[in-house]
Parts: sequence; structure tokens; C-alpha cells
Amino acid sequence: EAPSVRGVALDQNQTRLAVLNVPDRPGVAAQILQSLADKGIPLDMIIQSEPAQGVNNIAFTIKTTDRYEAERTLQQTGQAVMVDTDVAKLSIVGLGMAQAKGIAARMFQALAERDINIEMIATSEIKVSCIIRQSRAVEALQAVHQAFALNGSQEIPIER
Amino acid sequence: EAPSVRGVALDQNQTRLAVLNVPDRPGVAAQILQSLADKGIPLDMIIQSEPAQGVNNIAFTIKTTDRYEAERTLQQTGQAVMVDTDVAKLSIVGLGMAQAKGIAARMFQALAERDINIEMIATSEIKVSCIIRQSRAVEALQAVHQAFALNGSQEIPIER
Ligand SMILES: C[C@@H](O)[C@H](N)C(=O)O
Ligand SMILES: C[C@@H](O)[C@H](N)C(=O)O
Repeated sequence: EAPSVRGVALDQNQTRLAVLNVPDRPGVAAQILQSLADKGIPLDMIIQSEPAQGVNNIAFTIKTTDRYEAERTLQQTGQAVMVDTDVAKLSIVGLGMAQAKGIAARMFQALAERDINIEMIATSEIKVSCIIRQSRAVEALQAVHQAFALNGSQEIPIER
Repeated sequence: EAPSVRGVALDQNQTRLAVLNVPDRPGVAAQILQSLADKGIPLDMIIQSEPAQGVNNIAFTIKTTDRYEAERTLQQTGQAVMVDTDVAKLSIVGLGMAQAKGIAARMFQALAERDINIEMIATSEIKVSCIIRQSRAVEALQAVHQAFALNGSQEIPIER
């Protein structure tokens, strides 16, 4: 079956947290993740890019309603924590996204045409997700919807 | 249905590329992604974490067989490109991974116990993927397999 985009999903109930400049050595990510799990805080996205000079950042997105607990938990483990509640997660959902060439590019181009900055990116075979400013969320949803010529019935407007 | 891990997947045929210190403004990611799509190079993971001081890095993983073409393409767009062929992608695959608290922590702990460094992370509701050194790949697969008490019949050993 040809790769295809089936829908667009927007989640405005997201907060981004990041722990900054943590040592790039085994056990660090596990300890941070476990401290959040021990408090029963579910994580939506976990994003970590390349390390540099022996340190790295680990970014998460959580439900905004969990932000105080999550922030407190991370601060207790001695981490420098950045919190940003004004984000939204915009995703395209489909099949064969990894093999399909240019699907992510098309999504990003739709955002670029409206001057919407892409702050974070994570992908899988069935989903390309971006973190953008919450203030641009609905406009971004419409832009990507149009870019993939999806009619109303194919929209998955809000994730949980 | 309770969240659960169904299997572990290891892909050793991965190369990581990163474009470094690109301007954090609309259109940058789109242009880079389009240049790779125009050459017909499929991307597996795309990872971008938080920007800092007006710049960001964008990391990708591709099939190692596409590395020369991808590197050349990115260099032609004027980017500083980092290439690392000695990586492997290890993933746990399941359902309800985002809501399940501690699944990623458990995977990361299994790697930490064997002193395996986690270089990159990206997650979705059905998958937690890490980039690790290729030299530790098989050991990492076994460690995570054991951590989730998966017997041999549930293994999804190699992605494409
Ligand atoms: C930074 C963090 O991911 C570290 N590399 C670890 O393996 O835990
Ligand atoms: C860095 C890059 O992702 C940029 N923020 C863009 O929107 O294209």
C-alpha cells in the first residue's frame, strides 16, 4: 500500500519540559525518567538529540495539568529544568511515513509558508510530530490539513 | 487494554546525520528535508530538540547505504554536516506507551545496567526508540529483551 497521510492531530494540552546540560553517560536518562514514573506522571514525547561536549538535554512533553508535579519532581533530582506551557503538538498520521519521501518536508513547508516556527520534531513510521507555539496551533492545523488535501471527515482534531 | 511491550526491534543498518547550528526560523527544516526528498532519500528518524540562542540542530537517521548521497546533498545546501555510521536503533514496540508510566525508564535502566550510553531518544504511543553505539547493539537487544521478559517468539529482531 502506498504511503499516505490519513489525518492531522492537534494537542493543545501540552507542556514542554527540558532538563539541560545533564552528563552524557549511562544511567542519567533512566534516573530522570524513573523519577517521573515514580510520581505517576505519564510522558507523551521524549526527545533527545545528539550529545555535545559530554552533556545533553532531554526534553519531554506532558499534559499541562501535570506541569507543577513534573517540574517539582525534576527539580528534586537536582536538574536545571525549563518549562514552557505555551506549546502545542501538531502531528500528521499515516502509514509508511518513513519510506515516503517528502511527507515531512510537505508538512514543514506548509508551516513555513505561514511563518510558523518548528521548535521540536520527532517521527515514527506512522507519525510526524512537531512542537509549535500554541498561539499558532489552529492556523497550523488548517495549513497542514490543506497541504494534504484532507477533508473534514479525515481530521483527528484533538488527541486526548 | 493495559499498556504493554510486545517486542524489541534492532536496526543496525542505520547512520546518523546531523545538520548543526542552523537558524531557528521558519523554512529551515522544510528546505533541508525537501533537499533530501528531492534525491529520493528516505528518512527514518527525524529528531530536533529545543532551540537555543537562535539556532538548532536537526538530526536524522537513514539507511547506511544512503549515507554518501545524503551527506553530499546536505553539504550542497551549505550545511555543516556530522555523519556517524556506527550507530544502531533499538526500539521497544507496544501499545499505550505514552500513558504507561515507567516503560521508557525500564528500557533505559536495562541499558544503564550494562553501561550502554543512550545517544538519542524519540518516542511515540507505540514505540520508544534509542540510538546507541552499534558495537553494543546485540548486547542492548538482549538486555531490553530480558527487562521485559519477552521470550524469543515475541522478538521483532530486525527492521528492514
Ligand atoms: C543524556 C543521557 O541520555 C545519557 N546519555 C544516558 O544514557 O542516560
Ligand atoms: C530549526 C528549524 O526547525 C526551524 N525552527 C524551522 O522551523 O524550520
